[in-house]
Amino acid sequence: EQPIVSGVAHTRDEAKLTIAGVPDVPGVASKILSPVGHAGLEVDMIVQNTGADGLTDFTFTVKRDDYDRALGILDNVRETLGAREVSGDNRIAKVSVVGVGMRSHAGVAAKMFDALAAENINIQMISTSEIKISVVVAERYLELAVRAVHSAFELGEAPVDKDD
Amino acid sequence: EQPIVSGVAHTRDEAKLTIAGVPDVPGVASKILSPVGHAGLEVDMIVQNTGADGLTDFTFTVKRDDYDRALGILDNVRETLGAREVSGDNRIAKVSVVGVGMRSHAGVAAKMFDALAAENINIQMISTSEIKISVVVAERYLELAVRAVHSAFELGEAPVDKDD
Ligand SMILES: C[C@@H](O)[C@H](N)C(=O)O
Ligand SMILES: C[C@@H](O)[C@H](N)C(=O)O
Repeated sequence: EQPIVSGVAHTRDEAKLTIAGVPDVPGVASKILSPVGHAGLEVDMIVQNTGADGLTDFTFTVKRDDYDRALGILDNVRETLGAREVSGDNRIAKVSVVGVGMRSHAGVAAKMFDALAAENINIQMISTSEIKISVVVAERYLELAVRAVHSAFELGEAPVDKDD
Repeated sequence: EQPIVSGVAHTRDEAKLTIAGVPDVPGVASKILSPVGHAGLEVDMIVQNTGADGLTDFTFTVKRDDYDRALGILDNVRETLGAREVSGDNRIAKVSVVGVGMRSHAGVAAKMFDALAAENINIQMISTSEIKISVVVAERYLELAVRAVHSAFELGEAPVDKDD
């Protein structure tokens, strides 16, 4: 099944927040996100990778305007969980490649990652679904990243400007 | 916009592979996935979280049958990149909550995570898209996880059996 990339989407005005060194035991993910949900903050990406030594890091993205409130909530959670630290970056953007037949992500992803590497753009986070590969980059590289990925997949010049 | 969860999907027979302690610099993600793509291995999830001290961990999932080949490829990559270690688990499963209006993931995610915590099921990885929240759990907890999430969202008894 040849993956068909149909477009490139992007989201600007986002911020990421990471709570690092949380216990990797049942219940912790809910303890982190429940207060964020109760505060009515809109969350976009949620990323957690496999942990080591019983700990892991947990990251989510919010709208830039909600960054300070989210940071405050996480500081409280950090104390409750005894996590190592809370950090964040309020100048990030998300770039996504969208397409059908993406189940064989590896080839499509490698091509996307190559295009970003050629422009010396560092990939800060990666998250995928069956039809989409999303990366987080520094916001200052957003236009460069969208153009580089567009041309890698020969999608023509017009970067998709809708928020996904 | 009230998030509407329409279903629970799951994928069994998967394996996860992690290459830990890779340099967090442009080009590394492509160096990891290109050989996997060239080998024709089907990759499902790709997850990378924000790094620390110039390093990060990179995880992807493959079909269980491809686990050994993927491990072999990663061992070569580890040497080239000077990564800390390669590890894996060939007994994992993915459980996903699917729905529209998921942009406010926090509430839906917290409910999903709560349902898993109540069954003492540990969440090993998390990845989201606009319409989906996916978690990786130990395969032995798959049925328990699908049932717990189904009832948390009052979706009735019949777990979705299609692979997503
Ligand atoms: C870190 C967090 O995801 C934890 N493993 C949990 O299940 O809640
Ligand atoms: C780790 C890897 O994602 C690296 N940051 C890259 O851009 O390729």
